[in-house]
Amino acid sequence: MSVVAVFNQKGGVGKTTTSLNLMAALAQRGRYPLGIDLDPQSHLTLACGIKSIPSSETVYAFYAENKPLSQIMRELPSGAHIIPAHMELFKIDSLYGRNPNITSQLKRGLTQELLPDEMIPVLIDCSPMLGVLSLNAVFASQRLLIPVSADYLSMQGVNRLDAALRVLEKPLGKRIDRRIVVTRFDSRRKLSYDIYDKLREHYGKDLCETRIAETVGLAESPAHGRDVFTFAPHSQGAKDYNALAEELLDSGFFN
Amino acid sequence: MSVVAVFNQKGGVGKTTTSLNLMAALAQRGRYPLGIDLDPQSHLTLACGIKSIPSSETVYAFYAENKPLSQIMRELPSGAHIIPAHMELFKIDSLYGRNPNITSQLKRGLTQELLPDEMIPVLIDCSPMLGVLSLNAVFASQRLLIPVSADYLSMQGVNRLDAALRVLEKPLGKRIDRRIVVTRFDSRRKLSYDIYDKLREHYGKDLCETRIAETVGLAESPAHGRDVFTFAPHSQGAKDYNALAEELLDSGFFN
Ligand SMILES: Nc1ncnc2c1ncn2[C@@H]1O[C@H](COP(=O)(O)OP(=O)(O)OP(=O)(O)O)[C@@H](O)[C@H]1O
Ligand SMILES: Nc1ncnc2c1ncn2[C@@H]1O[C@H](COP(=O)(O)OP(=O)(O)OP(=O)(O)O)[C@@H](O)[C@H]1O
Ligand SMILES: [Mg+2]
Ligand SMILES: [Mg+2]
Repeated sequence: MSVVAVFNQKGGVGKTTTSLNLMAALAQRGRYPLGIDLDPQSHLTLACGIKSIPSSETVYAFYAENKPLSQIMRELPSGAHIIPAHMELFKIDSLYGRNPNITSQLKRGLTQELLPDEMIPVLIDCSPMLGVLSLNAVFASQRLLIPVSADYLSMQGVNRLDAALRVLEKPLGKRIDRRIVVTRFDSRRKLSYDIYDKLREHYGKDLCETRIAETVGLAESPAHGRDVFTFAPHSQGAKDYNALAEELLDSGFFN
Repeated sequence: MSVVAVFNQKGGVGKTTTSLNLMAALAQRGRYPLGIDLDPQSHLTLACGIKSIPSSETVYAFYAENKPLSQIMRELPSGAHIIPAHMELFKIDSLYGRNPNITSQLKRGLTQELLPDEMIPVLIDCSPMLGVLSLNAVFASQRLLIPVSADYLSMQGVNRLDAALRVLEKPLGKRIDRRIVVTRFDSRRKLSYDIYDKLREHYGKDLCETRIAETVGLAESPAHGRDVFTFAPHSQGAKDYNALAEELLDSGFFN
């Protein structure tokens, strides 16, 4: 099992778009992933075509009622599985925030219930907040995928996150392997190239070569409950997420 | 004093960009506003050119040490004032989340310390999370300005927010006056027009006529610690935020 948290506390950088389309690209290659939606907004759940389900059938029940993860997992048409989210998740921070064991609850759930030896890639879509839920994701994962949209405030977010990760690595006793992927790259704007160059200077090999272009198909596919491969198979968005999946698989990011 | 919370739990929709540029547009018209940054990311603080200040000089000290708001307020070159944020704010949810009085702390601070009869417009930039800080902003304000970027997932965010506001209005005993403003509108995309039309159908008069275009000047100005009026005075971004300020002032949104 290889667990990857898709996180950046900066909002709107493409965490959900990246989780949705990487899950689909992995499924197409026979590496049927498990997606976990840990965002109270439940956008990954919605983008997978799952609408208005009770909180007892979501990851909220895992935290609030100790329901096993295997009981809330659902299969998707692509062959991937998803553990859906629910709006009620926003209560978790104030309900359990001061409970010392809460940050490793997801890690415990994953290691107890899922077969550790199976090569299932797990992708966790996080909310734009470094709270209890995102800390659960970071502690449960071996690697971090950090989408950054090609603009200044998002780049600031990554520099901040990098500093926060160094603080978290102390209790973990290891470096969290991470990759940064630039999203919403607009090849007509000098700003996009500036941002990419600055990130390459600062993060070197941790920055993916693949850049995800700003392209409308990626903004439209969630409205139809589909990933970009089934919604617009020949689009730029499909090419870019295919390239990203190849680059990450080749570098052993999902081993 | 007219307090407006700029909120949408969807990330990256232009909350900070709208707070920054509306503050500047109001200052240019002699209505010197107070901006409050309630986001641990502290992006409004950064966009106003304020870098690496200790948490004791920020709104974190108001919550953690009961420091008066008037002692953490700073003047900006535009004549506006700002109460800056700090990264440590992300602790507020788990430290004080279960304290019943916490949600009205900002309201108490504002009514005790600032002259209620002065016509100072207050704009609160919120984080993308309906937690303790954003609830503070909603309870302290008379009105809500909800930026929505012209895409499907952001539109979903507004529909969700609307449902959450109806729940909050019960204990408040009044309807929270709100305006939705479409941001990142790309006139080359059919999706932008679809989103605007759907929002108009659904929210009628609560939707601003003014749409903020997707334009690079708005993404660049924060990198220089400036608003769009001082960074690119003749740009589309400056025109659009001028029009938004006029529309909101004309409709008495800041009275
Ligand atoms: N490459 C792209 N091209 C065009 N639109 C994009 C692209 N990536 C993301 N978007 C759009 O931008 C918006 C923000 O993306 P998304 O919701 O995936 O970000 P997020 O980081 O998950 O946001 P949040 O912080 O709210 O969870 C979405 O509506 C999405 O459709
Ligand atoms: N009209 C616009 N045209 C071009 N870029 C824009 C526009 N509005 C916002 N942006 C860019 O999009 C990114 C997201 O905007 P912003 O940070 O203001 O959103 P936010 O809602 O405050 O995000 P968060 O949820 O993280 O607080 C920023 O980097 C900003 O520069
Ligand atoms: Mg998301
Ligand atoms: Mg912001």
